[in-house]
Amino acid sequence: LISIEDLHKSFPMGDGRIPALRGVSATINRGEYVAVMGRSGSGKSTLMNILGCLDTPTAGRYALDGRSVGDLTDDEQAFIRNRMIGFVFQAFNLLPRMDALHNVELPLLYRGLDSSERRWRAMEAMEAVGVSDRARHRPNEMSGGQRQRVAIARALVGEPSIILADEPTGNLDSGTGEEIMAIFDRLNREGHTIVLVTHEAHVASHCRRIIRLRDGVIEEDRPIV
Amino acid sequence: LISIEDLHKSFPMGDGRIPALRGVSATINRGEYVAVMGRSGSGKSTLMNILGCLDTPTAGRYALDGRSVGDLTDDEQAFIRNRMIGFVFQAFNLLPRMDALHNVELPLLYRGLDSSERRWRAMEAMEAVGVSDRARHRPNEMSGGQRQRVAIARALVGEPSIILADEPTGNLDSGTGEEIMAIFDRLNREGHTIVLVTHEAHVASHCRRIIRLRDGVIEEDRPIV
Ligand SMILES: Nc1ncnc2c1ncn2[C@@H]1O[C@H](COP(=O)(O)OP(=O)(O)OP(=O)(O)O)[C@@H](O)[C@H]1O
Ligand SMILES: Nc1ncnc2c1ncn2[C@@H]1O[C@H](COP(=O)(O)OP(=O)(O)OP(=O)(O)O)[C@@H](O)[C@H]1O
Ligand SMILES: [Mg+2]
Ligand SMILES: [Mg+2]
Repeated sequence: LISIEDLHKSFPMGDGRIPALRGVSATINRGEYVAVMGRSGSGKSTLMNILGCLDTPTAGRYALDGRSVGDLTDDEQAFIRNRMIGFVFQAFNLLPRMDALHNVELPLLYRGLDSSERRWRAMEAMEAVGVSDRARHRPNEMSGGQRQRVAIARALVGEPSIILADEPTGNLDSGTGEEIMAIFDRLNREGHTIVLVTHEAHVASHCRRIIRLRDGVIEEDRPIV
Repeated sequence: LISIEDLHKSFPMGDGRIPALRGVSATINRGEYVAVMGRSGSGKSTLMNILGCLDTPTAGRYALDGRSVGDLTDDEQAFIRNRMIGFVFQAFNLLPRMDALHNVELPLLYRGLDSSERRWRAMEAMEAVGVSDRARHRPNEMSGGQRQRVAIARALVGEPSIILADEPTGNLDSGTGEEIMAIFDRLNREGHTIVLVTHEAHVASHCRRIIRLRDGVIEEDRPIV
């Protein structure tokens, strides 16, 4: 399903470039449940952004279902971003002037659903993560963990086949974190592919494979037993 | 040092109010090392914001060194906020258009230090948390954990007597997180009062007292053995 070959990514800074990924290769098959770990600054979010078609590599190849993403048309890339992939950002990236409900509805906007259908699905997603009582709150009227859960609901509302979650429990107490992991567990049992970045061992233990990054390269890639 | 009596805080929402703190009382003495824990939405950040003089309670009393904060002049409150207290925000609250160095220098701006002294102290603080190589990066040119560490450096640069840290390791891998906790441990040994919100048991284990919130009240307040 997901195939990355010798991915490189660097960012321009002043006269030079900051290397973020220095040759990353892996294949992730449909239905896998992968934890990505590594030190702060090791390239995890950069990798996730490329997998999520939110950024492009400086070198190397990223193919989905055998087709190189770099060769796809804008429409095809948009389809992947909006329909195939659900992305939970490390910084949530909620729109500050919209309430939680509208934030969660966003991925459904271009699917030809009527507004009551959109509303219903968004409320379902918010209930699953326990923030439906904050539906009319804007992000700055919610706690950090409530914002995080709204971001998770938004990623799941479209029932994407691939879920990319960047530190989805970083702001959640253990109890709420385990509720979120139970959702991911269920979605994976139902066949969704899940790749999540975490620094918490008990979160990673839900996954079946760990990819550990270090300074922009893969240091370890093995099953979790 | 810190004395809170029957603190209440609620936020206006539509026609009603959202209760965040529903009668919280505690005394935290100079040099204590306290972990605040509790479910997402239980009132931890609201409590921290009141302790940090960044918000006022709807009812109840907050006194520092015996003086009720509500009765202080604006200047006195500003002094406390800027000189006595170092605050690490759950969402970092870095200024997006300034580079990391300038963000960290901010608390020093009104102390009559010359710019090279400010620069030196800011670089020291950034080195302590391992982000000095990102001094000239703006927040969106850094990883999540690097931003978090810049926020920590900014809170510590003024050597405040009270450090309030809201989830200071939420975006950090275990290794980097332990480096940060070692800094807090040292500061506490040197006499600084530290109150930190965390959802991670191994982080709380550095502290000597735990205050657990539940739905806006204190459910537990005991020493950590
Ligand atoms: N500005 C606001 N307007 C309305 N409600 C608010 C506002 N700020 C906070 N709340 C509500 O107050 C309650 C407590 O919020 P607080 O941020 O203190 O929780 P928390 O314990 O820090 O949660 P988390 O662990 O998720 O960060 C939450 O239910 C939240 O929705
Ligand atoms: N826009 C940018 N400009 C310059 N450097 C960048 C930019 N974005 C990321 N970097 C650098 O690339 C490296 C990798 O960043 P990335 O966000 O992928 O790390 P990460 O593993 O997600 O870290 P964390 O665990 O702290 O979130 C970091 O050293 C970071 O400073
Ligand atoms: Mg990251
Ligand atoms: Mg909070």
